[in-house]
Amino acid sequence: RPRRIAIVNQKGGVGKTTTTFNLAGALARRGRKVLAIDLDPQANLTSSLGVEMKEGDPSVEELFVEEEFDARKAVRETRIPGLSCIPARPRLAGVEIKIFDAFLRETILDRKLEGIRDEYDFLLLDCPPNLSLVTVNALVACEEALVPIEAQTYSIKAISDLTNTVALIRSRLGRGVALRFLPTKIDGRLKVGQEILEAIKGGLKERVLPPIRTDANLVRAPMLRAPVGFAFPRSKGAKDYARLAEELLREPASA
Amino acid sequence: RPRRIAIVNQKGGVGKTTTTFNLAGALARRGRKVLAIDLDPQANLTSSLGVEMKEGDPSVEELFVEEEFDARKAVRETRIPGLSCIPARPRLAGVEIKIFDAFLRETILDRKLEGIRDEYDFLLLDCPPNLSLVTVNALVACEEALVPIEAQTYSIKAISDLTNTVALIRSRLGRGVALRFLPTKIDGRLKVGQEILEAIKGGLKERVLPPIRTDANLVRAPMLRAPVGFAFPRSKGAKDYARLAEELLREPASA
Ligand SMILES: Nc1ncnc2c1ncn2[C@@H]1O[C@H](COP(=O)(O)OP(=O)(O)OP(=O)(O)O)[C@@H](O)[C@H]1O
Ligand SMILES: Nc1ncnc2c1ncn2[C@@H]1O[C@H](COP(=O)(O)OP(=O)(O)OP(=O)(O)O)[C@@H](O)[C@H]1O
Ligand SMILES: [Mg+2]
Ligand SMILES: [Mg+2]
Repeated sequence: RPRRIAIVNQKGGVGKTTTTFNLAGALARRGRKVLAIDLDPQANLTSSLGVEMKEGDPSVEELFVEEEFDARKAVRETRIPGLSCIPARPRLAGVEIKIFDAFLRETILDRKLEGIRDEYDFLLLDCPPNLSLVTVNALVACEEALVPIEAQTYSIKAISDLTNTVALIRSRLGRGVALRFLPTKIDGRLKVGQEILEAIKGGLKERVLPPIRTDANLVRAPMLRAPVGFAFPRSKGAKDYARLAEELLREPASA
Repeated sequence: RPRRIAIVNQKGGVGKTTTTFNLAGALARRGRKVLAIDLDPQANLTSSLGVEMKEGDPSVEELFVEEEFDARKAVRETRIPGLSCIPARPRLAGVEIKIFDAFLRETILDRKLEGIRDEYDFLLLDCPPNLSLVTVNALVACEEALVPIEAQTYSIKAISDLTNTVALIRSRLGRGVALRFLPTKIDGRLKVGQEILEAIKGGLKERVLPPIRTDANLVRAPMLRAPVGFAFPRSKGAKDYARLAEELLREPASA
C-alpha cells in the first residue's frame, strides 16, 4: 500500500529538494501520511522542514551504517500534520566509503525501511546530485521515481545516464523504478526553454508530468519552514504542486 | 605567473560550468592561454567545449590514478584559439575510492599539474557539486577560488560550509585559496533574489564580484560548442563574462 517514490536527478539544482518539500506538503494537505527522507549531506530538505539536529541525534546515516537499527528512532515530526522526516546531516558525505565493502550494499536502505514503511501512505526520498551508492540505494528502495528536469542544455545527457542506471538495476534485481519526468522552473517567456522541453517530451512521451512554473514563492517557502501550499496557498507554486499531488493520487504506481 | 582558479560551490546548478566555460572564452578572447580542467564525472564542460572522448582517450582521471603520468598527455585542444581542456569522463565518479588510501591524497592534482601549469596564463578548474576529495584536490591545487552563488535560499549555508573547508585546508597546509563570490542568474525583476543577495553581500563585503545576469544565450552557447563571447558577442552574457575577465585581469591573485 505505501507508495515509495525517489526524487532523483544527478544534475545539480534542478528542483529535487523543492519538489520533495512541496509535494510532501501537498500530499499532507490532502490528508496523506508522508515520510520525507533526506539523502543529501547538504541537508537542504531537513532545514526546509525546520528539523534541528543536536549532537547525538540520529539521522539517515544510522540506517546505512548501523547493523541493527530501528528506522523509527531516526524519524522526526515536523510542524505540518501528517508530515514526518528522516533527516540528513553533513557527516552523511562519508557514508559511501563506510558501506563500500558491505554485503548487499545497494539494498541497505530498502531493508532498513521495510519495518516502518507500512505506517505511511507515501515515502519521498530526496536524492543528492550524483549517481552514487546512496542514490542507487534510493532507487532500489523505491518503486517509482520522479525526475525533475530543467528545460536546459545538460538535461538530455543526464536523463540518458539516469535511465542507464535504472536499466542496470533492473537487469540485476529483476525490477526497477517506473520513471516519470517533471519539467521544473518552466518560464513561459523563455523560447530556448520551449525548444529543449519539446525535444525532451519528444523522447519521453506519456511519461512527462504537468510542469512546475517558476515562482519566487518556491524560493521563499523554505525560509518560512513551510511548504508552499501552507505558506502561499494561492501561488502558482502551490497550484502546480497540488496538481502534481493530484496526478500522483490519480495514477497508481505502475508505469 | 600562471593564475590557478577553482570554480567551486558544492550546491548544484549554481553556474560553475557556465562560468568556467564562458570565463575561459572571455580570457581567450583577450589573448590569454587558458587550460580548462573538467573535474565533474558528468563532464558538462567537456561536452560544451566540443571535446569528444573515444575508448582509451586519457582524461583527468589518469592524473589522479596513474603513479607517473605526464598531464600533457591528457590535454586536448579546442576550436577556440588559446583554449585547451583536460576532459572528464563518467568513470571519474569512481576515483574517490581509488585515491582514498593514497599517500598525500589531497595533493595529487597539485603535484600532477606542476609540470604543465607554466605553459598557461590561467588554469580554471570546474568542480562537481560536492566537497569530496576531488574538490579538495582542486582547492589545494589553486591559489584562488571563484564561487558562483545564486540569490537563493540554500546559498548561505553552502557558503559557510565551503569557507569551513577552505579554513581547514589553510590550517593543515599553511595556505588556502582566496575566495571571491560571483552572483549568478541575477534577474533584476525578482525581489526575493534582491533581498537574499543583499544579505549575502552584507556578510562578504569586498569579495563580491560584479554579477552575471540571466541570459538565455548562456543556455544556447554550449549547444553551439562555443563560449558566449564567440557565439553571441553582443549578448548580456557575453558582456558580463567579459567584465568578469576584465576584473580578474585587473586584480592580482591575492585576496
Ligand atoms: N519552480 C521554481 N521556481 C523558482 N525557483 C525554483 C523553482 N524550483 C526550484 N527553484 C530554486 O532553484 C534552486 C535549486 O532548487 P533545489 O535546491 O530544489 O534543486 P536540487 O535539485 O535539490 O539541487 P541539488 O542538486 O543541489 O540538491 C533553489 O534555490 C530553489 O529555490
Ligand atoms: N546567467 C545565467 N542565465 C541563464 N541560465 C543560466 C545562467 N547561468 C547558468 N544557467 C543555466 O543554469 C543551469 C545550471 O548551470 P551550470 O550547469 O553551469 O551549473 P553548475 O553549478 O555547473 O551545475 P552542477 O552543480 O550540476 O555542476 C544550466 O542549464 C545553465 O545553462
Ligand atoms: Mg537538493
Ligand atoms: Mg557543472
